[in-house]
Amino acid sequence: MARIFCVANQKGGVGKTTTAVNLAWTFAMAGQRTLLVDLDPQCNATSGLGFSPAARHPLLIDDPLRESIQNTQQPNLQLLPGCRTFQDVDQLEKGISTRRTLLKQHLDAGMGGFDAVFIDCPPSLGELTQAALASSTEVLMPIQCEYYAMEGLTQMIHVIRDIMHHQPGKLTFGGILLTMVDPRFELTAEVDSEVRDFFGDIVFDTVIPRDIAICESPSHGQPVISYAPRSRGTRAYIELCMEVLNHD
Amino acid sequence: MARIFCVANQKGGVGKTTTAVNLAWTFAMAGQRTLLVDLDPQCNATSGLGFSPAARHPLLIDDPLRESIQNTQQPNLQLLPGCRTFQDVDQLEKGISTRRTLLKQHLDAGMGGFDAVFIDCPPSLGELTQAALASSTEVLMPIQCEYYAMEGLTQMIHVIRDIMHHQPGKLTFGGILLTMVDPRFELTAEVDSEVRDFFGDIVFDTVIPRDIAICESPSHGQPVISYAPRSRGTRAYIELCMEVLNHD
Ligand SMILES: Nc1ncnc2c1ncn2[C@@H]1O[C@H](COP(=O)(O)OP(=O)(O)OP(=O)(O)O)[C@@H](O)[C@H]1O
Ligand SMILES: Nc1ncnc2c1ncn2[C@@H]1O[C@H](COP(=O)(O)OP(=O)(O)OP(=O)(O)O)[C@@H](O)[C@H]1O
Ligand SMILES: [Mg+2]
Ligand SMILES: [Mg+2]
Repeated sequence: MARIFCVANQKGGVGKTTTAVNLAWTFAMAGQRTLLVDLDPQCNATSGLGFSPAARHPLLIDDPLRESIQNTQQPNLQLLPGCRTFQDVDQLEKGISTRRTLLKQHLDAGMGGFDAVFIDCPPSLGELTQAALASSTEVLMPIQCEYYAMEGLTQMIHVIRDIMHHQPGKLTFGGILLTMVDPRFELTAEVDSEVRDFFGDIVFDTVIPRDIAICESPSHGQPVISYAPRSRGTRAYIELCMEVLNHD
Repeated sequence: MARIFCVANQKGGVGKTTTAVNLAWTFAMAGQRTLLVDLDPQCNATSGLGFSPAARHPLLIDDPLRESIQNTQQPNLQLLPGCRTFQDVDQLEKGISTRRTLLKQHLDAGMGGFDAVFIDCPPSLGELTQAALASSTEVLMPIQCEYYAMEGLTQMIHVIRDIMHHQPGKLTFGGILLTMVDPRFELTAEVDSEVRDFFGDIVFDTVIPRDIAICESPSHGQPVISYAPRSRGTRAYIELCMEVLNHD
């Protein structure tokens, strides 16, 4: 049974795409047959790996998913690219209940043969993210160590509990990941301890430091793992991959 | 005629809320009767000023807007709080064309008596942001000096051009604002010059530096202007206010 990770948080700019891309890459390095699904109309995960967005969203056309899946430079890692055209996204957003079933059917059918799937979500709790949550087995929530990030988390948890209630036994909390951590700042340490007090052991031990190499890597169409293999960002994502692999 | 600024960018975490809150505050300090409208279901602008979200979105109930508007600690500045409950937002999201007119009617009726209005938008190009653009006279686009931020800008410009086409003579480009600028990084200088080459003089001269005081201020329910009056972040937002006031 594939592990399907939904990387989600409605707060913007917290490191969802960076985490989805780098975790998918390290899972593939560890020998897991991995699929990265870009569900964000911004298509950052797609361009972060050096690909162009699809003309029509693969999840909306009736062809089997297999035909839209691309091979990447990393063996064991394949990509389902995102799509910018709005009517596709709007189509996904409105009347999603039929779409949600289609998305789920497509995802379920397309994910056979993979050990792990990572779904990068847009910064919202709208229909796209809810459809992804409904198809996933674990939800990963990156958060920054800042005030606004804490606020949004409780709202997110409500939506997740809702989905767990409607489909018992499928979705679980994969974990909360602290990103862009800069130990020089008092606020960071404050939020770190508040989150661990409040959420306990669903917070990953691994934290991702703020590292300029991470910012630079997407402009080279690569994850930080291959762009700057000896950077602190790379070490942290490899450590996170080990922690998530052992979490099973 | 009030200047109605829509602060928008579908890329998340670029400083939309920080800019809307601090510009609204400095406009009020400069003697402009100012309204800050929180249109983001995350309600960050509302909590950033120390208020709690409304139970039902003021723009969805039929009472006149006046009754939901709150006074803030800053004379001349009032706040229309945001709302977290999803069915309100979903209501706003679906079938918005009747909503859009309602939103526009409400906004137009409620904005009488103000010199300036700032609308904080969620990180998406969905119906809420499009409704806000349709009610505005100027659009302000904060962007970070990072690769993904550049990518989303062209998509944003398409949507804005679309709105300008449907309602000629109302919405103009207010400007592109570079935020979280850290001159130590090469990437920052690269993106800065690329944006200025590409977009010319719609890019503000003022840039906002990365400043920890800005991160800390929302947890005190205040904008950085009043939380840390001598900080670099404060100086930059005051400078930006002067530039926008003279831009008229
Ligand atoms: N640990 C880090 N150190 C430094 N920069 C980072 C780090 N993680 C992410 N970034 C940068 O911060 C920005 C936001 O990250 P990213 O795009 O992954 O967030 P996101 O949550 O996917 O955003 P959105 O909400 O728009 O989808 C990007 O430009 C990215 O390169
Ligand atoms: N110049 C700055 N220096 C340091 N931190 C900043 C700066 N501007 C904003 N921040 C911090 O970065 C985070 C993102 O900013 P903000 O919430 O204003 O962005 P946003 O575009 O409104 O996000 P969203 O897309 O979720 O609405 C916040 O925690 C904020 O405190
Ligand atoms: Mg993203
Ligand atoms: Mg915001």
